[in-house]
Amino acid sequence: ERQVLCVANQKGGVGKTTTAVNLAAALALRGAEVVCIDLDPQGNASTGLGVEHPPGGPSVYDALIGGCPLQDVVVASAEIPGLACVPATLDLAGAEIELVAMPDREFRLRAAIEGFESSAHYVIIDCPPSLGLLTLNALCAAREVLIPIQCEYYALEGLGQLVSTIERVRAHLNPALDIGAIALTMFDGRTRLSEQVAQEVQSHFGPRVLSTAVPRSVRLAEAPSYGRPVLTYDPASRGSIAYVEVARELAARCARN
Amino acid sequence: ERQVLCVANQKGGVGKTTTAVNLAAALALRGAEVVCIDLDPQGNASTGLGVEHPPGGPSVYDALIGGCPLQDVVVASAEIPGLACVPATLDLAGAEIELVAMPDREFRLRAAIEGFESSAHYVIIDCPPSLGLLTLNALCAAREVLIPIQCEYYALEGLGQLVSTIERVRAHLNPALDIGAIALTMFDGRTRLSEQVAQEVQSHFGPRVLSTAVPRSVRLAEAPSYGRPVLTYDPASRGSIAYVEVARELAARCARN
Ligand SMILES: Nc1ncnc2c1ncn2[C@@H]1O[C@H](COP(=O)(O)OP(=O)(O)OP(=O)(O)O)[C@@H](O)[C@H]1O
Ligand SMILES: Nc1ncnc2c1ncn2[C@@H]1O[C@H](COP(=O)(O)OP(=O)(O)OP(=O)(O)O)[C@@H](O)[C@H]1O
Ligand SMILES: [Mg+2]
Ligand SMILES: [Mg+2]
Repeated sequence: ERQVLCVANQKGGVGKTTTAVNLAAALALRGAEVVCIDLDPQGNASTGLGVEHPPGGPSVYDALIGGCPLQDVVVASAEIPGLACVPATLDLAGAEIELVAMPDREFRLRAAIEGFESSAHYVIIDCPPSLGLLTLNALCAAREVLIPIQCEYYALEGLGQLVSTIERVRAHLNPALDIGAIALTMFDGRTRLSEQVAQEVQSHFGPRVLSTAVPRSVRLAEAPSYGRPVLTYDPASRGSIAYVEVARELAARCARN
Repeated sequence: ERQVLCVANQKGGVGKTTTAVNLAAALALRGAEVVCIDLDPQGNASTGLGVEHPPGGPSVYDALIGGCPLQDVVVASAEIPGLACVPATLDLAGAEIELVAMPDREFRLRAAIEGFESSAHYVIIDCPPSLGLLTLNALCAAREVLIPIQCEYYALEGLGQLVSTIERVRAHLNPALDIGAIALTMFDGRTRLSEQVAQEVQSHFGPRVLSTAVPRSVRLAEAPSYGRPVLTYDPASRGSIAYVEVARELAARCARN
């Protein structure tokens, strides 16, 4: 059965895109078929996977607003077999206003994924840093939410709002939705701050927190400038090894559910 | 004359809040009277300035939606004389939907600041990571935009969209608006990536880029957990010294304009 996972957190810069891109790559390298859907108008996930996304070009906007089938806009990775991406373009910036007027405004992405002719095992959706209609579409289309949490203080503040939004979506729009896992990101073992935040998150979310924390590693920040996931850019780096572990743990959890 | 500055960039986690909080503190410590307005429902700037902001409590939401005067919701800093904050609460999360229905939806904040009975020399607005109606309100209320740019690759991607949004606002909604300055943040001199991004930004924006780049410094990330700007939490840290410099440079630019 196809697993639809959405990577969400309205706090900015916590590693949503880095997690979506590298998790998708790691699952594909383990032999799964994976499609990453970029739902952020900035198109960072498209860039991170090396997929061109000029404004006006084919993108998730055509599926979300224009009703065009996802198989017509998906682009295979040039590097990793089994990996593909539905890119985002700047056209998506206006989508939230256009969606407001549609009767099925929260379910457009879900309908597109249900009609998606693809043998993908995983669909991973990268969300923008907000809880607007784009993220709501992802929460309505997914069975699980993966929440990246940066190991810094400000990142703790928005968690209550995120959890209550997920609960509201489960109660009124998508009863299958659940918090699948929490990934600690940018963990810096040299600082007390990272340790404190990690402990706080673990005491709150318990077993949902993945046992692998992704360390802060500059190779992760460099890889996008080459349009490659860190898994192919520098497979021996700590960042890459961490995402291989995260993928292994997540695949095991999905198999159990 | 009162300078209204908005700190904006739709890319998440680039240091908007850290810049708004520490710039406000640094300007106040130089003797100016400063009010920081938190326009992000997560309330990070309120936390960073040590101001309580429980849901339902007095906040910028009351001024933006309820039309209540800003002087009724502003809170003086307990630590730094001359510094005050208009806090944000979770109530702000629903504001964008409520604003859509109002005829003067882009100008609510501008009207509130124009009616603000205060002797403040500077009003600094911290924006959420999006280009929705909250950020549009800030762009319509401000004379200058301060754009923090993290020295990493993904942060370059959204700049075109941000600049064209500012130009559209200047053309149709606020002719006085201009890009006041660009602040490079989280600069890590040990990595090639930081250097490359900094050069790219300088070649694009030229003299608008402040000569002080804010270094990556864990003290900046620790300070919010004590509810204090880094300027009082650890005045000798590199992060604090950098924001003192940023404030000096910005004050000189404001004086010249
Ligand atoms: N573990 C890490 N170590 C070092 N840098 C990282 C790590 N994870 C992400 N980064 C870098 O930090 C920045 C923020 O990460 P990213 O863009 O993935 O976050 P995001 O949550 O998707 O941001 P946004 O809220 O804008 O969508 C990027 O420049 C990225 O390259
Ligand atoms: N120069 C710096 N050195 C180290 N850490 C920093 C620096 N500037 C900001 N930070 C930390 O990086 C994280 C992101 O910064 P901040 O929250 O200020 O960005 P933002 O643009 O306001 O994010 P958002 O898009 O969510 O509003 C925070 O945890 C902050 O403490
Ligand atoms: Mg992202
Ligand atoms: Mg912020």
